[in-house]
Parts: sequence; C-alpha cells; structure tokens
Amino acid sequence: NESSQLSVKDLMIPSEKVAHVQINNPLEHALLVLVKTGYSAVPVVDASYKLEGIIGKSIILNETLGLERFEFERLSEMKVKEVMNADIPVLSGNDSYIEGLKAVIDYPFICVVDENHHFDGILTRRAILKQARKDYYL
Amino acid sequence: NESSQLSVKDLMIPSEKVAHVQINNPLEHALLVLVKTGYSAVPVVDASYKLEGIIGKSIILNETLGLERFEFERLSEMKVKEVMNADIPVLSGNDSYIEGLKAVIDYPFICVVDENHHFDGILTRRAILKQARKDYYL
Ligand SMILES: Nc1ncnc2c1ncn2[C@@H]1O[C@@H]2COP(=O)(O)O[C@H]3[C@@H](O)[C@H](n4cnc5c(N)ncnc54)O[C@@H]3COP(=O)(O)O[C@H]2[C@H]1O
Ligand SMILES: Nc1ncnc2c1ncn2[C@@H]1O[C@@H]2COP(=O)(O)O[C@H]3[C@@H](O)[C@H](n4cnc5c(N)ncnc54)O[C@@H]3COP(=O)(O)O[C@H]2[C@H]1O
Repeated sequence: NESSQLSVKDLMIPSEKVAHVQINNPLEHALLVLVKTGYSAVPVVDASYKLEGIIGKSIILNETLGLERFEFERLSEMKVKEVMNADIPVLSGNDSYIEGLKAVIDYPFICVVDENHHFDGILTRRAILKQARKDYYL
Repeated sequence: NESSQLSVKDLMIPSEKVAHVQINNPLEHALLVLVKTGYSAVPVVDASYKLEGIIGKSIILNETLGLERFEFERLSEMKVKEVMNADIPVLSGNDSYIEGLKAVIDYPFICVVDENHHFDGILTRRAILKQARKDYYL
C-alpha cells in the first residue's frame, strides 16, 4: 500500500513551523507561549537548536499544585530545564511510516532529529491518522 | 481486514473509566481534576450524565490571560458551563471503526453517546492507532 513507501520526513511538520521554547526560559514565559499558540505541549531546544526535551501545560501546572491552593507565583521562579521531560523517544527522518505509527501510539507527537540530535521537526498523530485513512480506501 | 469488523463500542473507554466534570463546577475545581488526573481535556456532563461538552487546560488557561499577567483569580469566579466547548462531534457505539478513525483525525478523543445523548464513553486516538497497527501485520 501507499503508506509503506513513506518515511517520517514525508509526514512530519518541519522545525520552522513548530512552536518551541528554550531551556532557560522561565516557566511563566513557556506557559504564555503554550496558551498563545494553543498547543498542549511543545519541544524544548537549546541555543543551537539541539533537542533537549518536551514541556507542556500539564508539567507546568503540576509545579503549581500546592497543599491548599494553586501556587502560580512559582511560575516566575522556575526555568523550563528544571521541569521539562528530557526522557523522550525520538525518530529519524529516514524511519518508516510504520515506525512512526508505532511511536505515536503512546505520544501525541514525536520529535524528529538528525544524527547530531538537532531538531528537524515533529511527527504528529494527526499526520499518521490522515495517512492511515488513505489505506482503507484501496 | 480485522478492523472492518469492529465498531466504536469495541474500542471506546467506557464512561465509568472516564474522568469528567460537571457543568456547574467552578473552573478552579475543573483545573484541579485535570491536573490530578493528568488529562489535557475531559468530557463535561450534567447531573443525569447527559453529555454537555468538553473542557481542558487550554480553555481554562485562556480565561486567565490578562493584558499584563495571568489573572488566575478568575478561576474561582467562573463555572465550567460558561467556557466549555459545547460544539463537539459525537459518535454512537454502533458506528464503524472507520467512522471512528475519521473522527479522531481532528480530535484527540471523541465522546460516544446513546440515542438520548447520555454519555457512554470516549474513543481515543490511542485506541484507533493500536488497532490500525494490527492491520499492517496481515
Ligand atoms: N492550531 C490548530 N489548528 C488545527 N488543529 C489543531 C490546532 N491545535 C491543535 N489542533 C488539533 O488538536 C490536536 C491536539 O493538539 P495538542 O496541542 O493537544 O497536541 C499537539 C501539540 O502538542 C503538538 N503540535 C502539533 N502541531 C504543532 C506545532 N506546529 N508546533 C508545536 N507543537 C505542535 O503535537 C500534538 C499533536 O498534534 P495533532 O496535530 O496530532 O493534534 C492536534 C490537532 O488535531
Ligand atoms: N494516565 C495515563 N496513562 C498512560 N498514558 C497516558 C495517560 N494520560 C495520557 N496518556 C497518553 O498521553 C496521550 C494524551 O493524553 P491527553 O490527556 O493529552 O489527551 C487525552 C485525554 O484528553 C482524553 N482521555 C484519555 N483517557 C481518558 C480518561 N480515562 N478519562 C478522561 N479523559 C481521557 O483523551 C485524550 C487522548 O487520549 P489517548 O489515550 O489517545 O492519548 C494519551 C495517552 O497516549
């Protein structure tokens, strides 16, 4: 079928179109980027666009959960690199469509990197699902 | 293939396992449910478990976006029903797997309702992707 000819780079959103934050941004800035772009989570990069992890609204809000109330003031005290999820799976642009499908089973998106761990783009569940749908009409 | 035999009710998470909030909850309570369960967004029901909409961290945080800072105090002033997304697609348990696949292309999950619009469960992208993967190994 058509999908077996495709690789991750054919379906990914290229890095220039991916909202992201930097490791040293304060959490308040990261939250503002997330709320303004509307995304739940985005990649984290360093100054040379090497991929460092992922950060999202869930991670940031978890940091504000106090015993009696949300402690939102902590957002200006903490940095992205202190709380981001650095333990993330990655794909290469040359990986196959089916490798991409397997990877997004457990993650809404997967970061794509080159051999130097520089950020190339993201493979989203939506891109995989749109392609999978085509395979049911052959 | 195997998937064409399945319907949405075979793949959905049944309502008893779905975290949800009520239309009259204050936003602060809804946010606490979302942060504690870890989910980005959950269904909203009324007292008789009729489906009313969806609410998520994005919608709630949007309400706190002020001109100069996040206005988190608004969370105790507003209710779920004032901000939830009430314009959502739904599925029936009897809809086919392919109808489910099409529906989750644009939404991380789709609520499943019976003929009286009572909440039966949710169909998630993960459930569809796990099933789609099986079709590539025949
Ligand atoms: N501005 C928009 N326009 C149209 N539809 C929108 C949208 N924002 C979100 N959606 C829809 O909501 C889904 C979940 O978005 P979420 O932000 O939770 O989760 C997103 C977000 O965390 C990340 N993502 C997607 N596109 C991104 C981008 N350009 N930059 C940064 N992160 C992105 O990948 C996740 C999965 O994305 P996916 O497309 O599979 O799934 C998206 C898409 O179907
Ligand atoms: N406690 C957990 N254990 C293991 N993996 C977890 C998890 N929480 C989240 N995930 C993973 O993260 C994905 C996105 O979760 P999210 O909360 O943004 O987005 C979720 C959430 O908004 C909703 N959802 C899923 N299960 C739910 C439940 N039991 N109750 C309420 N809402 C649920 O459906 C969306 C899509 O779920 P999906 O399973 O496709 O995709 C999930 C799943 O792959």
